[in-house]
Amino acid sequence: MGRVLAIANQKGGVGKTTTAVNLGAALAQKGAQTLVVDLDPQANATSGLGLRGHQGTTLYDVLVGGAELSSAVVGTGLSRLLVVPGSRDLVAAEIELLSADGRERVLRRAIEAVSPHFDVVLIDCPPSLGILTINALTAADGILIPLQAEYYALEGVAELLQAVERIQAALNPGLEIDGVVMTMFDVRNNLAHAVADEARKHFGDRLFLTFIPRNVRLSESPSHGVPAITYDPQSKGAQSYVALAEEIVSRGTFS
Amino acid sequence: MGRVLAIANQKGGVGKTTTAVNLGAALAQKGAQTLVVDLDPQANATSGLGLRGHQGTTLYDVLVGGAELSSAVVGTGLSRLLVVPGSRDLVAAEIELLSADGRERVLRRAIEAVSPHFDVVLIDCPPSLGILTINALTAADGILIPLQAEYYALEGVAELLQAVERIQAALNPGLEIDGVVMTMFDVRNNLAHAVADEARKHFGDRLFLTFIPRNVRLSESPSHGVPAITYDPQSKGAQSYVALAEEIVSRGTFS
Ligand SMILES: Nc1ncnc2c1ncn2[C@@H]1O[C@H](COP(=O)(O)OP(=O)(O)OP(=O)(O)O)[C@@H](O)[C@H]1O
Ligand SMILES: Nc1ncnc2c1ncn2[C@@H]1O[C@H](COP(=O)(O)OP(=O)(O)OP(=O)(O)O)[C@@H](O)[C@H]1O
Ligand SMILES: [Mg+2]
Ligand SMILES: [Mg+2]
Repeated sequence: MGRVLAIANQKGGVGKTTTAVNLGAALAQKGAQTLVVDLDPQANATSGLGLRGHQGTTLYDVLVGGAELSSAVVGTGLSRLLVVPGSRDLVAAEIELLSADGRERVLRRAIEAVSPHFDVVLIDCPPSLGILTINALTAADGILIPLQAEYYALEGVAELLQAVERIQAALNPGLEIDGVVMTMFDVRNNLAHAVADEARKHFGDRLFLTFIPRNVRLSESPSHGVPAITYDPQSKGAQSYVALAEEIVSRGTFS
Repeated sequence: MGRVLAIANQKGGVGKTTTAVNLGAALAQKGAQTLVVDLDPQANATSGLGLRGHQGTTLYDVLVGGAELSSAVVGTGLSRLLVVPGSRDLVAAEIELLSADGRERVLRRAIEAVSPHFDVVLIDCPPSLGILTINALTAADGILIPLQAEYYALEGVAELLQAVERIQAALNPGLEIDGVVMTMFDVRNNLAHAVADEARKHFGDRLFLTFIPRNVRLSESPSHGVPAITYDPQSKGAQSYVALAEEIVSRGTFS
């Protein structure tokens, strides 16, 4: 039974998509059957995996049109790494879902039909705490929080945790915090160390030991439509996501 | 009559708030009566201007509760720089506005009552193209687009421009593109130059000549609750926003 992880943080630009794409690729390389679900209307994970402008069943068709999630799953060319593409009409889904019955559980029902076929499902979330992210947190077994080593990013974490508590109380009691991962970490920057210290105090051992460094290969690989592990496997960026995948697997969050 | 500028881009983490806070401070220093409106539920501009946890009338009270915008305006301690604080209940405003009459024009009506008292009003937008950003674009005379020199950020611009066209056609024919400003620009990074070249091709002279460099003072100043121009006036970051203010004034976008 696959574990469903929501990669979420309402702060923009903290590395949600970069984590979904590169952690997904690293887990697939380690042998896990991996599905990335692109729930962001920006559809960045979709283009980061080489499927920009994909025509076919989209997540909008699943959430609003009632299509099966399995009909939206496509390959990436990498073994064991499949993706459900996002699309800009997800913006419309936000509005249409608001009046749907059981509007918070639509994605959960859709994912339950496919998750047995995967070891892990990663949901890339948009930068908001609106109905799409609520759907992701309601569908998920765990949340993975990318935390950029910056002041504004740290400021928003308390609110994210409160949202998680509300979801656990009302919609998904099984939702766990699988961990927090520092992203774009620059060892020369005092602010970065200060934020990491604060995060360690707050999260204890739920702060992953693996820190993702700021590494230009991670920002270059999306323009080639491949994860960094394909674009430049020896780069610090690619290697840090391999290490994160190892840490996640060794914690036994999923079999 | 003050010019209303929406600082908008649905891509997260591109420097919208940093631009609203620091351009606002630089324009105020040059003598402009300046109002910053924090339309983002994260309320980062509010804390970046030293008003974290502000109790009082908020933008939610204005948009949903019908309060006068003038009753929400507070000082920052800097001459000629006032702010309408944001608050997390703006997330609820997104949902409540959807069923309101004239839901796209609520902010426009509220701002029209105060803009004559200012030379410029800067609206900091959340990272989405939802009802709050639509309100900002409907209220604005011009849009200022912060463009991070990264691939995913460039990818999203076409969609932002289409949203602007839709607003011009249906809600605000007077909306202009006041300009695009490159943010977090690292001269040593090839990708950054490639993105800037693409932006120049696309926007021509609407791409500001002033580029905002990646500069640690810009990410440190929010933790002190002041703009970089106060925290470290000689820093490259503070100076680049002073230069941007000069370029905007010299273009005559507002008197
Ligand atoms: N470790 C890193 N080193 C260098 N660049 C990075 C790193 N992680 C992410 N980036 C770049 O920073 C930008 C923001 O990252 P990304 O788009 O993954 O964040 P996000 O949280 O998904 O953003 P959004 O909130 O818009 O969805 C992207 O251009 C990405 O390529
Ligand atoms: N030129 C710069 N140099 C260094 N750091 C910067 C610069 N501009 C912004 N930052 C930092 O980068 C992060 C993202 O910037 P900011 O929060 O202003 O973006 P945003 O577009 O408002 O994000 P959101 O989409 O979440 O509203 C912040 O931590 C900020 O302090
Ligand atoms: Mg993303
Ligand atoms: Mg912001």
